[in-house]
Amino acid sequence: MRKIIVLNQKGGVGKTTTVANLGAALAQMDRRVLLIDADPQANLSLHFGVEIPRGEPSLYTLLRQEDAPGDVILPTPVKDLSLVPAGIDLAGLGVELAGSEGRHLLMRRMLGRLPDAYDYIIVDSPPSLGVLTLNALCAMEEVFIPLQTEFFALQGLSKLLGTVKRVRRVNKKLRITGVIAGMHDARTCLAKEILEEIKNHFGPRVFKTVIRKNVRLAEAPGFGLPIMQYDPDCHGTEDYTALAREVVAMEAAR
Amino acid sequence: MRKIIVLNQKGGVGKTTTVANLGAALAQMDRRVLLIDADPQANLSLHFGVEIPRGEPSLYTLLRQEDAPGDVILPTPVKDLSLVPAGIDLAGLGVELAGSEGRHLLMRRMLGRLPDAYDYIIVDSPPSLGVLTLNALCAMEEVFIPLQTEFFALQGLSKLLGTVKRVRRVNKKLRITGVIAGMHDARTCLAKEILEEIKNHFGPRVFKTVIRKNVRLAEAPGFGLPIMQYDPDCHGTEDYTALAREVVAMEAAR
Ligand SMILES: Nc1ncnc2c1ncn2[C@@H]1O[C@H](COP(=O)(O)OP(=O)(O)OP(=O)(O)O)[C@@H](O)[C@H]1O
Ligand SMILES: Nc1ncnc2c1ncn2[C@@H]1O[C@H](COP(=O)(O)OP(=O)(O)OP(=O)(O)O)[C@@H](O)[C@H]1O
Ligand SMILES: [Mg+2]
Ligand SMILES: [Mg+2]
Repeated sequence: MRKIIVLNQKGGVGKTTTVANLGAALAQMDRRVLLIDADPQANLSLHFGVEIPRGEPSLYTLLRQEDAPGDVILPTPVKDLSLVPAGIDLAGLGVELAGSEGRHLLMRRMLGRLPDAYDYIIVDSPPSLGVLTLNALCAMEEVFIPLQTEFFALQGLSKLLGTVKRVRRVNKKLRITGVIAGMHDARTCLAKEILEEIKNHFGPRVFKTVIRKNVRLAEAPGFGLPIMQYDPDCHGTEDYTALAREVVAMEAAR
Repeated sequence: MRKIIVLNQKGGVGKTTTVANLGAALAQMDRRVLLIDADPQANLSLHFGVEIPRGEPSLYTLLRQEDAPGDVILPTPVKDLSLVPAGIDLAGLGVELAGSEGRHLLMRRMLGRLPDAYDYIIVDSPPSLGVLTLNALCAMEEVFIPLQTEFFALQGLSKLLGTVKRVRRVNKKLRITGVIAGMHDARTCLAKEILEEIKNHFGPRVFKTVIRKNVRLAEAPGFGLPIMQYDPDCHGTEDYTALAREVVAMEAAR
């Protein structure tokens, strides 16, 4: 089972869009995929048309062992793609946990209670390196870093890499698998320049697939669908399908 | 003196771009403007080419009273526009303050120590509603909410409005001045639909100026300049200048 967190504390770089669509593309390649929405803003849940009221089964109640996995895990419009939705009460978890022992191990313990029914677990994280993100980093084994090909892209990276390094002290398996260049508008010089910079910076750890800017990707969440169901012939479907192929091709090497 | 926080916990909606360029446009209209970078990612500081090493004078040392305002406040390439840069140690403030009395009043007290030399103070906030944002909300009097004309735009708003309401218990002057529709691509139906929804939702509290998508706005930070100095003839300059005129026109009514 591969455990992947899609992470970048810079806001609006395509984390949620990547988790939703990469997850769906992997499920279409006969992988059994579980998506976990660890962002209190619950954009991933909304991407599949799900909004959980306070107190209802969600990642929050699952972490606190108030519900069993079977009560929380939801199906999606894609076969073999399931979702653990965020709950609004997730936002308070950071404060509730502050100072308690083992607060960063909640998600790792929760994964231990899940049925062994998945090939991939992919976590969507908030735009921060706080308690929820640390919890997810302690539970995952791979980090995918989406980068927008815009000026601020490289600025926060040293902090992100530093955080991953620190977490590896308690989670030895954690590795940065790669960087996904995204929201790329090949018509602008800025995007081309930044893409070059990203490749110089990360070398082989940049996925070959670049996710192009495509308004269909921004429209799909309004219909609660991943891109390949919303518009099977657009660039967004092509790019995320190609990315999923790259991810699957790495399975042999692991 | 007007004290404005530009806030939206959704990431990548144009908060930093708005603070940098609205601030510069107001300074060009003979207002004396102080920008405060309250985001540990320090994108606003970088927008003006500033990166502060750990321990050097910054918002962090100013809040902790380790430095005087005169040691921290920096000039920018624009006359009458000054900057309080973020420091990397700002990220740790949330944890350092957790549980201490009056932790939300640090910025309000800091503002009291500033010289009375500004017409506008504008704060750039991180994509979260955590301690730094609460600190800034307790010190400000107006909230400007940038909204991207995309699907996830309206989702987090009820939480944002709820947070502002809660803060008003300790800061009676705090008001939501308005919503700025931004990163708008008028060619797409999605953007037009969402813009309509924003106007239906907020009525008169939507600024008439819509900030159009314009790659020049994304290029300007690479040169450490606000848009009107980087490219005086582009849409970005037109839009932020028009927004500044609207903001100034409200002065009489206050
Ligand atoms: N390749 C793309 N082309 C066009 N629009 C995109 C693309 N990827 C994402 N978007 C849109 O850009 C916005 C930001 O993307 P998204 O919400 O996935 O980013 P995020 O990193 O999850 O943001 P946050 O930091 O707030 O969690 C959304 O409105 C999304 O629909
Ligand atoms: N009107 C616009 N047209 C084109 N690009 C824009 C526009 N406004 C902002 N951008 C670009 O979009 C990206 C996101 O903008 P910005 O960083 O200002 O958002 P933010 O809300 O401050 O993000 P964060 O939540 O990470 O603080 C940046 O790369 C910026 O240069
Ligand atoms: Mg997201
Ligand atoms: Mg910002």
